[in-house]
Order: sequence, then structure tokens, then C-alpha cells
Amino acid sequence: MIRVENLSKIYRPDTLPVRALDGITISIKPGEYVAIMGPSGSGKSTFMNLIGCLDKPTSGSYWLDGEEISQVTADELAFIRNQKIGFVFQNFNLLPRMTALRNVELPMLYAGVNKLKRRELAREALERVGMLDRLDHRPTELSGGQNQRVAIARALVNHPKVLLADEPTGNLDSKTSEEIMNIFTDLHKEDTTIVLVTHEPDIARNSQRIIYFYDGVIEKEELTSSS
Amino acid sequence: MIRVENLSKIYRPDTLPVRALDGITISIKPGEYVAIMGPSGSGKSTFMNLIGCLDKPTSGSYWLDGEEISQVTADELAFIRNQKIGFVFQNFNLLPRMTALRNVELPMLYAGVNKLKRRELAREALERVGMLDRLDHRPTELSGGQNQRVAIARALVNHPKVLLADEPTGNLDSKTSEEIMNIFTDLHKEDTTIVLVTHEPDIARNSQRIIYFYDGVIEKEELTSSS
Ligand SMILES: Nc1ncnc2c1ncn2[C@@H]1O[C@H](COP(=O)(O)OP(=O)(O)OP(=O)(O)O)[C@@H](O)[C@H]1O
Ligand SMILES: Nc1ncnc2c1ncn2[C@@H]1O[C@H](COP(=O)(O)OP(=O)(O)OP(=O)(O)O)[C@@H](O)[C@H]1O
Ligand SMILES: [Mg+2]
Ligand SMILES: [Mg+2]
Repeated sequence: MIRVENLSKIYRPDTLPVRALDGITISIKPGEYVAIMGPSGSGKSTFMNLIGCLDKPTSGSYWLDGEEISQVTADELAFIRNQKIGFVFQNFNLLPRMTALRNVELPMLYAGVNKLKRRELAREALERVGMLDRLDHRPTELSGGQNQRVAIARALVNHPKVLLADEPTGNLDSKTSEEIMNIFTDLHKEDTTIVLVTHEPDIARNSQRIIYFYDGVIEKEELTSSS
Repeated sequence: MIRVENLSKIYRPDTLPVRALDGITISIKPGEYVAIMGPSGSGKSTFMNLIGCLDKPTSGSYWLDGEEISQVTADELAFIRNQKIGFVFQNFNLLPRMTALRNVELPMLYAGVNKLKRRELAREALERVGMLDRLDHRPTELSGGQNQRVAIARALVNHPKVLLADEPTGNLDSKTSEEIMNIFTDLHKEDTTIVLVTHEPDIARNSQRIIYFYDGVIEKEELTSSS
């Protein structure tokens, strides 16, 4: 489903190059549930942005669902992204002047879903993450963990083939984290391919395989007991 | 050092009131190290914003360092805040168009520290959190955990009497979290009063006392083995 070969990303190539990713080769099968761990600054979010079609690599190849897409145009990238990928950002990236409900409806607007259906599916997604009583609040009127849950609802609402979640439980208490992890497990049972970045070993153990990043390269991998 | 009595905060009082804080009474001694835990949406950040002089309560009293300040003007609040408080925000709140270095220098600019000294102290604070090699990066050019560390450096740089940290390790790997907790422990030994919001029990156990919030009220308190 997701395959990268020798993927690299160098920021500031002309001044003081930062080798955020230095030749990553990974293969993730359809329906697989993978976790990514590693120190702060080791390239995890950079990797997620590349496979999430939000940015292009400096070099290397990327196949998504069988299609090589490292050199497509920005428009094509946006189209593929909206079709196949649900993304939970590390800093949520919600639109600050829209309510929680509107923020969750947004991916469906791009996908051409009609207004009544958008509203219904958005409410359903918000209910799933326990946020139905706050759907008319804007991001500044929500707590950190509430914003995180709205971002998760937005990522799920289009029933994507691939769910990419960059530290989705960083602002959640243990009970709420567990509820989110149960949602991910349900999605996994429904054959969603999941890539989850986390700093917490207990969260990572929900996956089938953990990949460890270090300084822009893959340091090691391990299978979990759920594989 | 910090005392609140019957402190309340009601958002949207005229439409659909949200009782974010519902009569909080807490007393924190000078030099005490307290942790706050509780479910997402239970009022922790709201409480921190009130004691951090970033917002005013709907009702109730607040004494900071012996002075009752629940009714002072916005200017007086800003002055007190800059004088006495270092604040690590849950969402960092760094200025996006300034470099890490400039962001950390900012509190000292308000405190009237000269340019050379600002630069020196900012570099020192960034070194303390392991961010010296990224001081010319702007927030969008930094990882989540790097941004969090810059926010921590900014909170420490003025050597505040009171350090308020709202989930300061949410984006950090375990090794970096430990380094940050060691910094807090050192500050505590230097008599800084510390209030730390966290979702992680291991992080909370660095404090002397843990206060549990639930639905805008205090549910219970417990002393830790470090008290
Ligand atoms: N400006 C606002 N307008 C309306 N409601 C608000 C506003 N700010 C916060 N709230 C509500 O107040 C409640 C408490 O929010 P707060 O940010 O204090 O929670 P928290 O304990 O810090 O949660 P988390 O652990 O998720 O960060 C939440 O239910 C939130 O929706
Ligand atoms: N736009 C940019 N320009 C320059 N350097 C960048 C840029 N974006 C990221 N970096 C650098 O690339 C490296 C990798 O960043 P990345 O965000 O992928 O780390 P991460 O593993 O997600 O870290 P964290 O766990 O702290 O979120 C970091 O050292 C960061 O400073
Ligand atoms: Mg990251
Ligand atoms: Mg909060």
C-alpha cells in the first residue's frame, strides 16, 4: 500500500543543509498497522508529510496504492491525498475560524459529498470521539485534547484507505487515549492501513510492527505481540 | 505564593454557558512543586490561564505572592505576569515569524534587559534544552518536540519565581522528557514554585503533590513520595 525506496528530504539545501530523512526504505502492506517511534527531531513528521502527500521528497521513490507519485504535480498530489488519506497532524492544523463541525465536514466538501450527508457523517465522526457537545465551538474555544479529537474525527470522516496519525494521543488523558486506540483498532479490522507516530510505548504496542527512526534513518524494527 | 478561593470561569455566559471552572480553592506555598491531572476538558488549562494572569476569572479571588489580583487592569496583569511568571503553553504559542533565538529573547525584551545580555541568556536557555543547533530556525522549520523545547526555554529565561507548565512533555520522547524533568527539579531546588499540568502519571510523580481536576472542580489530592 505504501512503499518508499531511498527516500530523502534535505531542508535548506543551499545554506546549512538539514538531512531530515537520509535514504529511507520501507514497505507497508495493505491493511497493515505500523507504529513509528524515535527521538525528537529524528524525521518522523517529515516522513509522514511525504507519505501523506503534503510535501515532495528531495530524492527517492514513493509508491502509494501501486502508483509511483514522487514526481506528480501539486494538484495531482492534493487529489490523491483527499481520495485516499486521512491525516491527523501533530499540531492539529484545524481552521481557527470554523467550528468543530465545519472543520470535520471539510474533507467531504472536497470529495463532493452533499450538504445533508456531510452534516450527518461529521456529527457521527464527532460522536465517535466524544465531541458531540462541542460541535459549535471553534478551536480557541476548545481544550487541547478536544482539538486533538476534532482533528482525529476529521481524519476518519471520509473513510480513508490509509490513516496517518502523527502523535494523536499526546494531549489526551489515559481513558480518552484508550477510546481513540479502540477506534483505530476497529478501523484496522475494517482493513484500513494505519501508520501511527507516537512517543508512548504502550500506544505503539497496539500496532503490528514498530519502526524506529534515528537521525533521519531507520535504526531497527520489531514485531509486536499483536502481529 | 499562589492562592485561589472559589475561583470560577464561565465561558459564553449569555448563550450556552460552559462552567470550565466551578469554585476552585487551592493554596500553593512558595517553592512548592505541584502537578495537576484530570480528563480532557476538565478545566486544567483554564485554571493555568487564570493563575498565569492571561485571563480573568468570572468570580472568586486570586492572590499571587501576597497580592490580590483578580480585579486588576489588563496592563497591570501583563506587568505582573512578565515579572514573576514563566509560562509553557499547551500549544507553545511561539511567534511564527521569529527564530527560536528571538522567541526566547522576547520575555527579556519586555523586562528591559540589554541586547548583549538577552542574546547570551537566550543561548544559555536554548542550550539547556538541547536546542542550540536550531536557534536560527523558525517554528515551521522545527519538529513538534523542538518547538516544545523552545517554548520551555522561553519560560525559563527570565528566572521566574513561578513556572507554569501546561503539558510540557506531550511531544517529547522519553529521554528528552527526562532531561526536561531534571531541569524542573533543578529549578525546584532553586526555590522556584512549579505548577505542572500533565496526563502522564510518571511525569506527575516528580512533584510533591498531585491535584486532580474533574469537570471544573477539584476531585481529590494526593501527596507523592517526593513530598
Ligand atoms: N473560549 C472558550 N469558549 C467556550 N468554551 C471554552 C473556551 N475555552 C475552553 N472552553 C471549554 O472549557 C472546558 C475546559 O477547557 P480546558 O482547556 O481548561 O480543559 P483542559 O483540562 O486543559 O483539557 P485538555 O486536557 O484537553 O487540555 C472545555 O470543555 C472547553 O470546551
Ligand atoms: N522546514 C524546515 N526547515 C529546516 N529544517 C527543518 C524543517 N522542518 C523540519 N526540520 C528539521 O528536520 C528535522 C526532523 O524534523 P521532524 O519534524 O521530522 O522530526 P520529528 O521526528 O517529527 O520530531 P518530534 O518527535 O519532535 O515531533 C528536525 O531536526 C527539524 O529541525
Ligand atoms: Mg514530529
Ligand atoms: Mg489543556
